Amino acid sequence: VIELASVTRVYEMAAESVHALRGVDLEIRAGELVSIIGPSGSGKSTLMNLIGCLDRPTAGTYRLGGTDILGLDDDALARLRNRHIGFVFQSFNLLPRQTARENVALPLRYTGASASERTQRAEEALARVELKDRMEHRPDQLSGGQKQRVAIARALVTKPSLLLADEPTGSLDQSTGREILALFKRLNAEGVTVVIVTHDPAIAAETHRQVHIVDGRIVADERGAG
Amino acid sequence: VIELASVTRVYEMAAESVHALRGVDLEIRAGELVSIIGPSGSGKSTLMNLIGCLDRPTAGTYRLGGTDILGLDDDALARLRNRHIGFVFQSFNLLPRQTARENVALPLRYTGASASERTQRAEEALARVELKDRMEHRPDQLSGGQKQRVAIARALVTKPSLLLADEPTGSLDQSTGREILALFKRLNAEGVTVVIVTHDPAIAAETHRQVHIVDGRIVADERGAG
Ligand SMILES: Nc1ncnc2c1ncn2[C@@H]1O[C@H](COP(=O)(O)OP(=O)(O)OP(=O)(O)O)[C@@H](O)[C@H]1O
Ligand SMILES: Nc1ncnc2c1ncn2[C@@H]1O[C@H](COP(=O)(O)OP(=O)(O)OP(=O)(O)O)[C@@H](O)[C@H]1O
Ligand SMILES: [Mg+2]
Ligand SMILES: [Mg+2]
Repeated sequence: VIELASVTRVYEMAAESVHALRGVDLEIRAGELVSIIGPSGSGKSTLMNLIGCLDRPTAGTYRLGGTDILGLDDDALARLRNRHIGFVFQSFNLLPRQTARENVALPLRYTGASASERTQRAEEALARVELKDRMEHRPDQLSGGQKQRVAIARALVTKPSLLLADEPTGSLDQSTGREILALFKRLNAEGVTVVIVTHDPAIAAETHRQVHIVDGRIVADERGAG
Repeated sequence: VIELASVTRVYEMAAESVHALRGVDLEIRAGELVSIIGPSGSGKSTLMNLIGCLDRPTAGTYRLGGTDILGLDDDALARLRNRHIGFVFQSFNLLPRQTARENVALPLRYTGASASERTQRAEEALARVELKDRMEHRPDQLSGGQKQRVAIARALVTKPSLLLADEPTGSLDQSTGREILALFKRLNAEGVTVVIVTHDPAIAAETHRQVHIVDGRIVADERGAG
């Protein structure tokens, strides 16, 4: 479902060019459970933003579900994202003046769901990550791991077919992290394609395939474990 | 050096009161290397903010280095913090419009150091966390783990006698995380009191003492390992 070919991403700054991705070839089929591993600064979030259609490559091609992503304008890209992709951001990206429930309900506004339906689905999503008793809290009234779980709930509320999670357990204790991984594996068993960036070898070991990135290049792609 | 007695912290909200800390007694002597462990939402960051004089308890007493913290006004508190405490925040708290170097140099402004001295010390601190080649980047031009390392460098630049690190390796790969832990242990060997909140059992195992928090209470306080 994901086909990246010779993808390059350069960040142009005033005094330097940062080559964050250098000729990446990557194919991920529908229904796979993949982890992306690599050192700090190696290009993982950059790669996830490209896969999630939040950014465009400097060079190379990207086909998602057979569609040439680079041929789409921004509106078409936004509609595709909203309909099919759930993204858990490394820094959560919650709206500071909205409650947890409002943050989680937000992606449903583009689906034509009624207000009461949006509220109910947001509450169910928050219950799934054990935050039923924090629904009225705004982000500055939540702990780090609670914010991370709100970000996870928001990524899942539209029932996406592609889940992209950028270090989804970095702020969680081990027990809560295992619950989140179990939730992702259940979704994968139901057919959701799941791609997880993680620094936790225990999480990577539970995925079916581990893609290793160093300095903007894929250096290894291993199946097994999980 | 840290003496918390019967410390309580309640967050008052419109519709509820959150009892984040419930009668905490904790003593940490100068030069100790302590980890604080517990589930998401159990009160660890709240406790760190109190220890770091960034927040005041709802009830109870806090003596730091023999000084009754609750008797100090905000200016005296700020001076004490700036002189003695280095704080690595769970969400980094970097200034978005300043470069990495400017962010790290900021705490030195209150020490009377000259501009060139501040710049040099900031660069040394960034070199210690392997970010020499990212000094000109602003936070939105840094990866998650790079932002975390800038926060660490900033906490160390004033050479504090008390280092408080709230999940300092949550965004780091294993190898970089070990380097940061080794740096903290070196500082501890030089006499710095180090308190680390961590979800990583490997990090907790390398400290001399592990304080366990659940639901706002200390439930265990173990010496050994490390
Ligand atoms: N907007 C930007 N402008 C310039 N450089 C950037 C920008 N965003 C990221 N970079 C640089 O590109 C490189 C890759 O960043 P990226 O965020 O993809 O890393 P990462 O693998 O996710 O790291 P981490 O594990 O620390 O989150 C880093 O060295 C970073 O400094
Ligand atoms: N400003 C606030 N107003 C209301 N409740 C708050 C506020 N800040 C924190 N809380 C609540 O207090 C409890 C303790 O929060 P704290 O940030 O100390 O947890 P933590 O142990 O650091 O968790 P984590 O491991 O997820 O970072 C949480 O349940 C949180 O929802
Ligand atoms: Mg990243
Ligand atoms: Mg916390």
